[in-house]
Amino acid sequence: IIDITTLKKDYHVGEVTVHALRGVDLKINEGEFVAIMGASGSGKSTMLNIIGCLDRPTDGTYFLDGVNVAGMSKNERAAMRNLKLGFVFQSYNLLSRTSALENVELPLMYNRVISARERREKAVAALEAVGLADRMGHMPNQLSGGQQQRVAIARSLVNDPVVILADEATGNLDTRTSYEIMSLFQDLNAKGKTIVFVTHEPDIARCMTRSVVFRDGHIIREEEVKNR
Amino acid sequence: IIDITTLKKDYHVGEVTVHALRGVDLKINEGEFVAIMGASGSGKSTMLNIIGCLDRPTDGTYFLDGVNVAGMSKNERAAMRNLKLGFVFQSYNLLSRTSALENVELPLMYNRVISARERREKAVAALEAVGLADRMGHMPNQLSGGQQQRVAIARSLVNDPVVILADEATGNLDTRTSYEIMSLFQDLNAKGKTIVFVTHEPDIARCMTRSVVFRDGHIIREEEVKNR
Ligand SMILES: Nc1ncnc2c1ncn2[C@@H]1O[C@H](COP(=O)(O)OP(=O)(O)OP(=O)(O)O)[C@@H](O)[C@H]1O
Ligand SMILES: Nc1ncnc2c1ncn2[C@@H]1O[C@H](COP(=O)(O)OP(=O)(O)OP(=O)(O)O)[C@@H](O)[C@H]1O
Ligand SMILES: [Mg+2]
Ligand SMILES: [Mg+2]
Repeated sequence: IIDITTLKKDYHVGEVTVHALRGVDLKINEGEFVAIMGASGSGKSTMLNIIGCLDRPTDGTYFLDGVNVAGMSKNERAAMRNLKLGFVFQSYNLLSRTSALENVELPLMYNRVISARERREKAVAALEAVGLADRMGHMPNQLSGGQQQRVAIARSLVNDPVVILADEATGNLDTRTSYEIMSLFQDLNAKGKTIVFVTHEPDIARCMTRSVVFRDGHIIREEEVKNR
Repeated sequence: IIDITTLKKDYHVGEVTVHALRGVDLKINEGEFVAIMGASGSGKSTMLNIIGCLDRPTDGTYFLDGVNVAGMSKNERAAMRNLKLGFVFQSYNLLSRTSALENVELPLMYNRVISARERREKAVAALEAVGLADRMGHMPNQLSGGQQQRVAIARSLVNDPVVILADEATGNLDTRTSYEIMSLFQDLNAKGKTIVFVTHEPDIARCMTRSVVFRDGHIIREEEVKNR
């Protein structure tokens, strides 16, 4: 479902060129649950933003579900995102002055098929699944760090995407809440969802099926997870 | 240095009152390194914001370095913060379109005694200490999540504060970078700095001298850390 070859991404800061990704080959099959690990600054978020059609590679090829994404226009990429992908950003990216419930309903606003009532029901169910039934009316600045992160997780699940991309989704959560969230993702994976999950915690990566380690914009290791 | 009794903090969201802190007693002596732990939404950040003179309690008393803070005006609290405290927010709070170096220099702008040259030297030294010598000219949106967090840590150290308050300072960092940062804080603590450090990771809390656990706005456990 994800097929990437010799992918490069450069950023230009003044005179300097930062080589965030220096030629990455990565294949992810449908139904896999893949951990992306690596040191701070090694290129994990850059990789996820490109897989998520949020940023364009400098060089290399990328096929999502058989379609050549590197050649797509901005609008085609946006349509692809809204239909197939669910995304949890490292910095949550919730809309301020917008309640938790409205933030979670947002991805469904693009979906012309479902009614307002059905949209509300799906959003309520997603917030209950992450343990926030009692905070639906709160704005992001009225929620703790971990609660905002859980709103972002609920939003990524609400349009029933084919692929879920999560960047440090349990970074701000205590151990117990983290495991509740991981078992939620494991249930979704068991139902056939493909999940790509950036984490720096080895305990969390052990819940997945495969792990890929980045260093300085390269993949230095790939291994199957044995005892989940 | 920090003396808190029966501290309460309520938030009002529409008709609902959220009791974030429900009567907290906490004494912290000079030179201690205290971990604050607890589930997501248990009141850790609220506690840290009040200790950091960023928010006012609804009820109870708070003395910082022998001075009654609960009775202070907004300007008195700001002066107290800039002189005595260093703060690492859970959401970094870096100024956008401002370089890493300028963000770290910011707390020193209030200090009329030191020259622009000395201010620059201290900021460079702080960024080198957190491993970002090669990213000083980057804006926050040109840094990875972990790098932004390290800029925030450097900023909290640059004015040589008496008390450092850190909220999930290693939340976005890989294990190796986390331990480099923790040994930085342990060195500062060995030199006499008082540090209050929110974390949800037991391995990180083991680097400190004492740990305090919150649940639903109360302290449910306090214990000395034996084998650091
Ligand atoms: N401005 C606010 N308005 C209303 N409620 C708030 C506000 N800030 C925090 N809360 C509530 O107060 C409680 C405590 O929040 P706090 O941010 O202190 O939690 P925390 O322990 O830091 O959690 P986390 O580990 O998720 O960061 C939460 O239930 C939260 O919903
Ligand atoms: N917009 C940008 N402009 C310039 N450089 C950037 C930009 N975004 C990222 N970088 C650089 O690219 C490298 C990779 O960043 P990336 O965000 O992918 O790291 P990461 O592995 O997610 O790290 P972390 O664990 O700290 O979140 C970093 O060195 C960073 O400084
Ligand atoms: Mg990242
Ligand atoms: Mg918090």
